Amino acid sequence: GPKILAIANQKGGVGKTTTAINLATAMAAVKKKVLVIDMDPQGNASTGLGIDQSQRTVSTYEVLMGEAKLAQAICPSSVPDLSVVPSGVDLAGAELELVEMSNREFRLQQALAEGLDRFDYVLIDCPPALGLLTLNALVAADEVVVPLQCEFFALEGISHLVKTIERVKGALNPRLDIQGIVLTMFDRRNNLSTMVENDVRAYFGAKVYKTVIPRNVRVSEAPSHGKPVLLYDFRSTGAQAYVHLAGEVLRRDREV
Amino acid sequence: GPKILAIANQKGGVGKTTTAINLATAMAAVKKKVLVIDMDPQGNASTGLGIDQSQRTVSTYEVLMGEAKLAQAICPSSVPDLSVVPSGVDLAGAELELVEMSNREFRLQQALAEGLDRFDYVLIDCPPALGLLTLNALVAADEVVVPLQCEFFALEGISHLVKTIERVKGALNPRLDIQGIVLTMFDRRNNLSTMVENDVRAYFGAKVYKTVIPRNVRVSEAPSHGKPVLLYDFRSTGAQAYVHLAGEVLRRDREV
Ligand SMILES: Nc1ncnc2c1ncn2[C@@H]1O[C@H](COP(=O)(O)OP(=O)(O)OP(=O)(O)O)[C@@H](O)[C@H]1O
Ligand SMILES: Nc1ncnc2c1ncn2[C@@H]1O[C@H](COP(=O)(O)OP(=O)(O)OP(=O)(O)O)[C@@H](O)[C@H]1O
Ligand SMILES: [Mg+2]
Ligand SMILES: [Mg+2]
Repeated sequence: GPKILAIANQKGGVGKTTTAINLATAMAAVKKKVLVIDMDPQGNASTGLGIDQSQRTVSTYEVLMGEAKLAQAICPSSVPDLSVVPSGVDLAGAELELVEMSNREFRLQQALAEGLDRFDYVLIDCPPALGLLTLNALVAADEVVVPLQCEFFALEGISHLVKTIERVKGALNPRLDIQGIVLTMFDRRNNLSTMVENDVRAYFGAKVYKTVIPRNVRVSEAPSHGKPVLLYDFRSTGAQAYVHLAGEVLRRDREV
Repeated sequence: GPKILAIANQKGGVGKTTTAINLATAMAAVKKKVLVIDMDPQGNASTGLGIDQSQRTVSTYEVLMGEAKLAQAICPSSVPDLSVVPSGVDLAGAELELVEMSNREFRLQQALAEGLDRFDYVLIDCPPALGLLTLNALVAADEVVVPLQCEFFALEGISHLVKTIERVKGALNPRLDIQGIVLTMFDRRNNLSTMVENDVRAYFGAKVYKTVIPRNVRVSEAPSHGKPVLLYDFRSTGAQAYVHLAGEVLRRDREV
């Protein structure tokens, strides 16, 4: 079956969705068959991949609740070789509904047990929290890619995320590991970015990808056109950084 | 009693904490007695106001669970006339614990029924979700201040937030209203910011504050010194914008 990567960090606005969209697109560009699962009720990954509201009638919500098979929720995106399980409005209520359900942390893992044969990679975009939606993603995943914004507040939560991943590995999913940490929105005009990079590399060492994603306005413009930045402006520094990141992610996968 | 303002938006990284810290500081600077309640398990507001980990033994968690009175959780900040109810590590588990409790949306409102006499304003910093922690803040609040980042993804969730506030007003807290929407991280080099501002003012009209918070590196550096930007660099464009915002918030409060 495919390799399943959760894109997770409970800190908000650090580039989870942007990384899920553009890493997936860069992998599809080198002929990998990729599925993006949008676990965030905000549905930004679905929008950024050009999925219309009308195509979201069967979504991650129905898959989690066991009301639809995975295959019924998969729809094509604006990118060849890239499919999406979109998020729907009902997903906002899923967190509370899951609490009362049996196997509440395993619902996504169970749903992914079939229907994935034609994919090489699955990327799961997580919401900014460590609740049951993110826990479902961590239980279903083989590895975690952690976007880390080059800001002071973003550093503060990272040890809590690492502890949570270790707890999930110990209790629910023994194969789970952090594949890597990707520094995002790096601004070379700003000392804070360099300070954060030095701190993170000193603490996490080789876990940190060499590729650093720069702050680049083309990246934030692309979603308003329903396209990944690789399609919107391939030559931009942001798009090129995601191409390099995909190379690193694929290489680390082979080394395992 | 004091006026209670929830600083809320489920989109992550839009400037909720930065607005809570600096709006509170600007109000304290004009002799208002202000309390900041940190409802976010990440604890960024507590850190940005200089609250040491050792001072967080009694936190928002104990207040919500009824294990401590509000007065026991209040501690002084690095700013005169500004106190804080800090967030603690236990708050991360509160969301799940609250589900099983009676009056689960009213716990904060009940806890704030006493112990607030000496304050003019209470600002509640919310996590990036519309779960039970944010619902508690919306039920306890008189008004909501909504930070809105000048980015495309940030626009996408705003109608869901407005609907949620209306539902809370209809079912749980009839006095709740949006006091205003504040545009944050505005970058005049970037057309996207201007596009978002035009859209938001066209749609929300007078609800949008005239003050726009610019993207300003001094704002993001301040938390690493445990200080609000008003204390870290009062002359910066970011600090000055928060001073103007406080003027607008105080004027709107008097007009009610
Ligand atoms: N490298 C970049 N350069 C410029 N803007 C960026 C970059 N990466 C992300 N952004 C913008 O920053 C904002 C936050 O990014 P994004 O929404 O991907 O973060 P997130 O972690 O998914 O947020 P949330 O926690 O709400 O899910 C978005 O508006 C996005 O367009
Ligand atoms: N006006 C600004 N200029 C520059 N940086 C800013 C500005 N406002 C906020 N920031 C930075 O942007 C990041 C996100 O802001 P902040 O943490 O306040 O958002 P938030 O909505 O509270 O995030 P979360 O959803 O995780 O709670 C922080 O690193 C902060 O320092
Ligand atoms: Mg996201
Ligand atoms: Mg915050």
